[in-house]
Amino acid sequence: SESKSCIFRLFRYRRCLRDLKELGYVKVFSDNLGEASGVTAAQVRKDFSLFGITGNKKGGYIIDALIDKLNYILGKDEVQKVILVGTGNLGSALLRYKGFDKEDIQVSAAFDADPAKQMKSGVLQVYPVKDILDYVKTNRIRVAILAVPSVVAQESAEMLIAAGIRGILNFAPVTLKVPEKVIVNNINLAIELENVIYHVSVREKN
Amino acid sequence: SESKSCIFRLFRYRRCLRDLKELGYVKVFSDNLGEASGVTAAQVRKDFSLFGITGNKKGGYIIDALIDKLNYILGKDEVQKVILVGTGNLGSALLRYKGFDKEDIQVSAAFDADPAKQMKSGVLQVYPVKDILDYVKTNRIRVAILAVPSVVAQESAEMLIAAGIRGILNFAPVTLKVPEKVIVNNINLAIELENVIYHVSVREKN
Ligand SMILES: NC(=O)c1ccc[n+]([C@@H]2O[C@H](COP(=O)([O-])OP(=O)(O)OC[C@H]3O[C@@H](n4cnc5c(N)ncnc54)[C@H](O)[C@@H]3O)[C@@H](O)[C@H]2O)c1
Ligand SMILES: NC(=O)c1ccc[n+]([C@@H]2O[C@H](COP(=O)([O-])OP(=O)(O)OC[C@H]3O[C@@H](n4cnc5c(N)ncnc54)[C@H](O)[C@@H]3O)[C@@H](O)[C@H]2O)c1
Repeated sequence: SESKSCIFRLFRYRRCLRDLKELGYVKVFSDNLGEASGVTAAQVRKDFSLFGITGNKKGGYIIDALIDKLNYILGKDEVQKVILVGTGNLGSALLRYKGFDKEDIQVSAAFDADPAKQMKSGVLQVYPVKDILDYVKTNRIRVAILAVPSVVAQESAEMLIAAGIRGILNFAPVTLKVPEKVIVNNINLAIELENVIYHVSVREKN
Repeated sequence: SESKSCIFRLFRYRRCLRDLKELGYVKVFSDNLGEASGVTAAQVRKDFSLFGITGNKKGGYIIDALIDKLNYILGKDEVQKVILVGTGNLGSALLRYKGFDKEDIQVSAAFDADPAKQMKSGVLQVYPVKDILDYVKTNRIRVAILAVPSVVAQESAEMLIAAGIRGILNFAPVTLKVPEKVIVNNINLAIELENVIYHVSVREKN
């Protein structure tokens, strides 16, 4: 939809503005911001006007003010907390990933069914699954990363939704059946790799 | 494009057919296959006719024959070999992932710049970066998974391309500049998570 792709661009503008700020820039024009984020200057101005963001023609936009406005619109004005369920090979790598912090996202707690995993892992204590309900309710967590084996992914998702989770980043290569009100983003790395292999082979053949 | 989404569907039909075969099915009609893969029966028949796949109206399609045809069309009739560069937190999880084997994709060799990592890791020996050139040329590898830090991702990609790699599954959150002939599929897990968080928060507000 139109609004979804606009939001997607606002996230991209925010990342580009943060990079420009890191490089020492204080102001930016819509054509530089467009170039940095891969769209036309007109698209930038159109997106900004949809959200009431104005700059002045001669001076451009002030980067700090833009970042603040975008943070407010995108809900990035506070650290966003999520939980991680499953701290095996993939889960433990995600637990150590600094890229989430950079986007002001914090994995605030981790859970695993295996007692041997319920110990301090790097930065966080890993809790038993039975603690998920209390933790999600008390801390009003809405989003979870699911890194459990396929055979338990559906039941794990149901338990999370019952606790109050409304968004899941799912790594198990299964289709989760969830109510309309829940958002699931499936990451299937085998399919992503398969696609690259296919498009390379097609190019080779032609 | 039309043909890209058709190919995407063919991969999906193949996965569904493999699941149906595992459940003991021998034949399938276009409406069951459509239902299993989330499209209409007419779409299935249209996609198949584009690739010269025919079934008989009364008896449907024979699952084994369909899988063989799709394997041939999609280049899945042999194991597809890729290499992995960077065996840190994420790379080592990917090295142990059984989901690639299930899609007949094999990570046949792994490489890392850190001498401490150049030892046997689970299933494979991890080689030094200087061995990439020989290995890619000798084994005619075309696709690589890139799981190195952002600061070395561009230079690592350039070295891979010089060796003969034409497709990269990139996990570093940077935009790789590569020649037109190279396909890059970027996976940015922080952005994927950020999107889930945003869409959940929008639903809460409304
Ligand atoms: N390893 C990878 O690189 C990779 C890549 C892509 C997708 N995946 C997918 O991600 C998921 C996790 O993969 P992995 O390689 O980390 O597997 P893993 O077996 O190493 O880890 C799974 C973890 O989940 C825990 N667990 C099992 N049942 C649970 C439950 N009911 N509640 C909470 N925790 C539970 C296990 O104790 C284990 O620690 C799988 O679905 C896999 O297909 C993994
Ligand atoms: N850990 C995660 O869950 C995760 C999630 C998403 C994205 N990523 C991205 O994936 C990449 C890898 O992340 P990580 O957490 O595994 O980092 P890491 O630091 O644990 O691993 C990086 C590995 O790359 C090796 N390396 C460094 N320079 C190299 C070079 N020139 N050639 C080959 N190997 C080299 C290092 O020795 C190390 O083993 C990063 O770009 C990161 O942003 C990681």
